[in-house]
This record gives sequence, structure tokens and C-alpha cells, in this order.
Amino acid sequence: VIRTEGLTRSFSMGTTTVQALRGIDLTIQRGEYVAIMGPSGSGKSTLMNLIGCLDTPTEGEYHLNGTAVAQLAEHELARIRNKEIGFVFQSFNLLARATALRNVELPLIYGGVAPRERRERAAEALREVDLIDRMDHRPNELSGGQRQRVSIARALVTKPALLLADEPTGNLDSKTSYEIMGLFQRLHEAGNTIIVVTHEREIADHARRIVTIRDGLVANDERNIVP
Amino acid sequence: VIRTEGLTRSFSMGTTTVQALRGIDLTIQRGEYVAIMGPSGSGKSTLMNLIGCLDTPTEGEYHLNGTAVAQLAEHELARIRNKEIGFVFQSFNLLARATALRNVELPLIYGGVAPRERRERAAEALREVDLIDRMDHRPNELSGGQRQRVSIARALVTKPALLLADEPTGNLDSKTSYEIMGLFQRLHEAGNTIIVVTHEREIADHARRIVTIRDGLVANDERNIVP
Ligand SMILES: Nc1ncnc2c1ncn2[C@@H]1O[C@H](COP(=O)(O)OP(=O)(O)OP(=O)(O)O)[C@@H](O)[C@H]1O
Ligand SMILES: Nc1ncnc2c1ncn2[C@@H]1O[C@H](COP(=O)(O)OP(=O)(O)OP(=O)(O)O)[C@@H](O)[C@H]1O
Ligand SMILES: [Mg+2]
Ligand SMILES: [Mg+2]
Repeated sequence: VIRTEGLTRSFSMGTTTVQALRGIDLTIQRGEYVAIMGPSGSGKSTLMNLIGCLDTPTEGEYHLNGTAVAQLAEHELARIRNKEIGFVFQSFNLLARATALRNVELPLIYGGVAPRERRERAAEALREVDLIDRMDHRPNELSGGQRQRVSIARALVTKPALLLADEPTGNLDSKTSYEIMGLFQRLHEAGNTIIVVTHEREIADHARRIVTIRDGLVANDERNIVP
Repeated sequence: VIRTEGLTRSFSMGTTTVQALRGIDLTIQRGEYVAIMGPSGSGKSTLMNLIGCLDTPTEGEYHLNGTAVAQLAEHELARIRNKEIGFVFQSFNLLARATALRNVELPLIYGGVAPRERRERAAEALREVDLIDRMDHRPNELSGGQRQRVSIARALVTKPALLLADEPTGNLDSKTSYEIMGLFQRLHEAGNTIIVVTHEREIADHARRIVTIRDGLVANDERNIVP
């Protein structure tokens, strides 16, 4: 379960302060499928980075599975990020000097999985995003959408209990997007929690709940009847 | 006018070769508004980089305004890229250590515009993409869609005769996308040529012609009645 209270994140820049989040109260149960929408600059990625334990709030509380994240030691946070959370970054965040396969293997390397098993699982994840024939390409030898799909494969390779996907289809054509949403659906049906940031309504419509962020606040939070 | 004949681009990777473009014949008249669509990995960005004189083909010919680009000296290519072409990159390509304002000023610095005028024109371009209040932020202090809009402002600041925009709205919500398409429309109405790569039909529908690329070839090329 994800529970935030009064979650605030400010960035101080010299003389001015940018308030990216101004007090977010949000509860997401285990196994939910939530879409987060809102205008460019409204605070969606900032919220995802806090939920994913990649950043700390300026004020407010964040409880993950009943534990206050602020109280957790760094090694415990690292364990949660590696074993329980899969993160698809809006800017992909791939290692420039590693092949597609190596990038997908990374979470398994951190998790201490044996080399042979991790290569097989990484290859399988690349097969699922239809990129097995690009496994030896480095990021600058891939198209924009292919880089995005490598980043998706990396997030899915650990079959995470919580998938956080920030604009996962921004660079993909409709057919490829549809295939990626099918992968998310399968992860969801296995009982995992999915949170997707998107600006595309067709993508949000796969979720059963749509949260709208505007100017750092929750503007709307409604159930979505999946068409 | 843009005219390509048998345009081919191959990437050799050790023992294998990836044929990104397999012979593209395309003619685009001055003042046209063309959308390029196609699956992820089909060759759209590779084609845009060739049209924008940022890359050279493996085979085939490319004539820009009646001149064979292959015959042009580097300083002449640099002049064309700076004065006549505006490029919105799929991965934004902003300078990490420069502010938003400075990034937008760059083409004007290369073009030898006086400091005061170039700052005013760059600020005006940022105002047009609704980012004047972020002009002092560096890229890592901006949201994904804000970085994209800085990259759009940089491409528009020279009021280019040819605008090449590669997935310009991938990270933008509908309202912001609509505003950006309004800016492109204005540039088009002033008689300039616009080529937009997109996977969103609503974006392609602003163009009067849609070219579909599939597996490195032109699969379809049709007039589009703007709704
Ligand atoms: N430097 C390179 N070395 C090897 N292969 C490359 C290189 N650049 C691109 N490719 C390959 O060429 C093909 C076309 O790439 P391109 O970037 O043009 O596709 P695209 O249509 O823009 O895709 P997307 O919609 O995902 O951005 C891809 O399959 C890609 O893997
Ligand atoms: N490191 C930072 N320093 C200063 N301001 C920042 C920083 N990171 C983000 N911001 C600002 O905080 C606000 C929220 O950013 P955020 O990335 O969360 O937006 P977003 O909703 O994900 O937008 P997009 O849809 O464009 O990706 C933006 O206005 C941005 O300029
Ligand atoms: Mg974002
Ligand atoms: Mg591309």
C-alpha cells in the first residue's frame, strides 16, 4: 500500500523556490492500476520519484507497506528499489556504454542473480518488447522508441510488485504501445500494482483509476471504467 | 525543395549491417506541411537526420533547393543548418550546463546576432512556448515536457525556412501539444516548410500530406484533408 500525507517537494534555486508538489494526499492499495495525468510541469515525475524512493520530500509523509520511508536506512531503501519496484524513467536513463542486454541485466546484477540466469531472463524481457534482434546495440545505436522499450524491459525483468512507468509510450507508435500495455496488463493480473504517468487518454484507459495532478496538487481522482 | 532518390543508410556493426533506410524516393515542395509516421525503428529519425544535413547517406542522392548536398562544403552545410533549418530532436539535445534561455540563444550565437537582440528573441521564443518563467533553469531543473518545449523554442527562434520536428509532442499533454501545433501552423502560414515525425494521429492531422515509413521504405504517401 502506498500512502502519502501532505507530500510536498520544493526546489530552491538561488533566490526563488519552485514548489513542484504542494501537499499530495494519496492512497493506493496493493494490486491497483492507476494512471496519473496532468499538464506538462504539474509535478507528475516529481511525485513518481518520491513514490519510487528515488527522492525525499521537503515536507509530509510517505508510508510504503505500512512503514514510514523516511525512517528506512539506505540499504533497506536500496533493497526495496531493487527487489520490489520497477521504474520506467521518462528520459529512459540507460547506461550509454552498455548494450541493450546489459542494461536490462542491471537490476539482476544488483540483485545478485547468477550470470547465466540473468542473461536468460534479460533476453526474455527483450523478447517481450520485441527487441531481441537489437540486444547487442548500445543506446546510441537504437531508435528513440527502441531505447524506451529497453527501459521498459529493464523495469519488468524483476517482475516487480510495484511498477512505476513515467510516460512509457511517448515515443511509440500505436501498435507498439498496445503491446507494451499488454505486458503491463499481464503484470497487473499477477497481482502487482501499476502506476502509469501518461498524457494519452488511450493509455490511461487501461487503468481503473485516474488521478489528475495540476500545479502540484491532486485536482481529480476518479474511478475509470475500462472500455 | 527537398528531393531524395534511392536514399539508403546502413549502419555496420561488426559482423552485421543494419539497413535503416533502403532506398527512399521523396519530393517535398517549398511550403508543404508533411507528417511522417511509421512503427518504432522504421527509419523516421534516420531520414530526418539526412534531410536536416546532420548525417550523410550510404547510397542515393539528396538535393536541397536544387543543389546536391553531397557536393556542398562543410562551411556551406553549416550555414544551411544554422540559417535555413530548425531541428527539434527526439531526444531534445539541450546543453546540460546552459540555462533554457542560453539553449534557445545558441542558433543566434552561431548566426552572429548581437547579444541584446539575441536575448530578446530567445526570451520571445520561450514566451511562445509558455516557459518564460523557467528561463534560468538548466535542463535538469525542468520537467520532461518543459525540456521538449525549450528544444522547440530553439528550433523556432531563427524562423527557419524548413522546420524538422522529430516527435515534438511525445512528452506533452493535449493542451500544450495543441499550443505547439499552433506555433507550427503560424510558421507554415508564413510560407515555410514543415516536416513533423509523429505517432499521434491528432498531430499528423495538422499536415496536408502523410508519408508512412515501414522497414526503411516509403509504404504510403497520401494527401490528408485537414479536419
Ligand atoms: N547508430 C546506429 N547503429 C546501428 N543501428 C542503428 C543506429 N541508429 C539507428 N539504428 C537502427 O536503425 C533503425 C532505424 O532507426 P530510427 O532511429 O531511424 O527509427 P525511428 O523510426 O525513428 O524509430 P522511433 O519511432 O522508435 O524513434 C532502428 O532499427 C535502429 O536500431
Ligand atoms: N531540480 C529542479 N529544480 C528546479 N525546478 C524543478 C526541478 N525539477 C523539477 N522542477 C520543476 O518542478 C515542476 C514539476 O516538474 P515535474 O518534472 O514533476 O513535472 P511533470 O508533471 O512530470 O511534467 P512533464 O509532463 O512535462 O514531464 C516543473 O515546473 C519543473 O520546472
Ligand atoms: Mg514528467
Ligand atoms: Mg525516432
